[in-house]
Amino acid sequence: QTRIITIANQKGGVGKTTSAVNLAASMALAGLNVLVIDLDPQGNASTAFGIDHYEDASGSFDVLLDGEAIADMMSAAEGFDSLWVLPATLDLAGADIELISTVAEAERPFLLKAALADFLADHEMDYVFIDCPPSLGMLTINALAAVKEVLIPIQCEFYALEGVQQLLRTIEFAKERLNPDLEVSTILLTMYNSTTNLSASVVEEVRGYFGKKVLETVIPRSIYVAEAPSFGQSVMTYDPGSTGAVAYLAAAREITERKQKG
Amino acid sequence: QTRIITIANQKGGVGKTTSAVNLAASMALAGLNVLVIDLDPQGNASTAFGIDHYEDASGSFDVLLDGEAIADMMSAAEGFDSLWVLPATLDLAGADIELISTVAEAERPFLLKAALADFLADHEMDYVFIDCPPSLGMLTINALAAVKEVLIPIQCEFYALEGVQQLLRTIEFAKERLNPDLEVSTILLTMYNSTTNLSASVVEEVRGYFGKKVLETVIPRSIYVAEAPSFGQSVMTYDPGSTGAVAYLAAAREITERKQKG
Ligand SMILES: Nc1ncnc2c1ncn2[C@@H]1O[C@H](COP(=O)(O)OP(=O)(O)OP(=O)(O)O)[C@@H](O)[C@H]1O
Ligand SMILES: Nc1ncnc2c1ncn2[C@@H]1O[C@H](COP(=O)(O)OP(=O)(O)OP(=O)(O)O)[C@@H](O)[C@H]1O
Ligand SMILES: [Mg+2]
Ligand SMILES: [Mg+2]
Repeated sequence: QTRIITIANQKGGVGKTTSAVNLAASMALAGLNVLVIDLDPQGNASTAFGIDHYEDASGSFDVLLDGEAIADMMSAAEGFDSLWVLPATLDLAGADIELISTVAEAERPFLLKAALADFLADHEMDYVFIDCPPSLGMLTINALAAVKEVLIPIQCEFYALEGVQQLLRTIEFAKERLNPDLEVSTILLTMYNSTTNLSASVVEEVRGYFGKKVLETVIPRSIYVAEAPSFGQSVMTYDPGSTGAVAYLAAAREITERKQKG
Repeated sequence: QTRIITIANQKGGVGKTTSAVNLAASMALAGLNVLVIDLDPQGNASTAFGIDHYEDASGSFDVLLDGEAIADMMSAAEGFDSLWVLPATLDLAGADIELISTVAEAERPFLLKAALADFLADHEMDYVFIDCPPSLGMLTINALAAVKEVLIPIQCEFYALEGVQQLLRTIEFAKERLNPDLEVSTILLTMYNSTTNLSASVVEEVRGYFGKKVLETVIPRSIYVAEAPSFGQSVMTYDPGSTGAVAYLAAAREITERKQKG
């Protein structure tokens, strides 16, 4: 049974891409089959795995707007035996507008869901992670309509708390109108800075609000995490002993174990 | 002559809001008349100045979608003599879709420009800063159509470089189709971390590409900058001696001085 997880938060720079990349890398290094779908036109997740995503490259734009099959548009990530990436290209930025003029309103939110159903009918994947842009437009809506689980990364900083209500409302809307199975399954606290009370108070507030959904593992701020993508690597392979890598490995293990408990 | 500056970058978490807030605060503390326009539905800039922006509060949504006057929707920022904020409310998140169904396509990009022209006809402002969400939708397009100058904050991290090309193309599009006076006047490097080569290499690359447009002043990563909004303050008043506050003051001075040189 494939577990498909959308990583969403319209607040910018909270660690969506970094979490998608490093959780996927951790699972793949543990021998699981993993697909990363990059829905952010900036293509940061594609870059992190060293995958070309210039304007006309194959990717998620072709799947959503031209009905191409995921299997034909995805690339294998170098250095991994069982990790594939459906890259994002710049033309994805125009998806919201293009979808309005080319696809009937009722079908628009379900393009990714349909493509994923086709793909998983004959490809064995253990995990699929979907990286979203920092907005609540049609790309994020497609990601919410396609999954049972949402993982929300929350940066341990003040502004990051503000947007959570808005995100929860959007998820609620998607659950009511598009996808009754949708749940916020996981909250991952990121960029924890131990030198300030600010981080600790954010952690306390988030645990108070979300309870057990919040992973025990908190990802610390670590320079090696930020350096890794400039070498086309995940921190898991760039510096496996760093606090960031150790934390992402522990978070990945927690996520896989939670599944077993159901 | 009022100087109106849009602060834009679709990459999330690069310091758009932090720069809008602290540059505006610096200018206001120096006695200038300053207006901050918050176009981000998350309303982080509104929060930073301690301004209520619950769902039905007055703000930029009313100006763009109901034709209200800026002067009637703005609030004075507490603790300042000459700083006003046009707050963002959550309903702004629906602006893209609502504008498509209520305003003719040709007029949509110019709603803010028209409202600002009315406002400045009888309100003396030295600076107007417009904070944008991390996307290139109709809110950011309105901000680009309304100004002569764009300030692009670039975080001194790897992913931040990826999105710049896309942003420059959008600005070029806005200049050709909507606003021939539009220029990228200022590049501000943010969250510089002196403990890693990554920051230094980003600075080098950005100075190499943008030359003189890049401010001499680079904003360092400073925990006091991140803490200030949790007290409803700018770092300028929260901890004026911190490296972050000193840098934003220097950046504000550089911006005002550049104007004089024309
Ligand atoms: N634990 C960490 N320690 C240090 N730096 C981090 C950490 N996690 C992420 N970063 C850095 O912070 C920045 C923001 O992270 P990232 O790009 O993953 O966030 P995002 O939510 O995907 O952003 P966007 O909203 O633009 O998609 C990046 O430069 C990244 O390298
Ligand atoms: N110089 C700095 N030092 C330390 N932290 C900073 C600095 N500048 C910004 N921050 C923090 O980094 C986070 C991102 O900054 P900010 O919210 O201003 O970015 P943004 O570009 O406006 O984000 P968004 O894309 O969501 O609108 C915030 O938590 C902020 O407090
Ligand atoms: Mg991202
Ligand atoms: Mg912001």
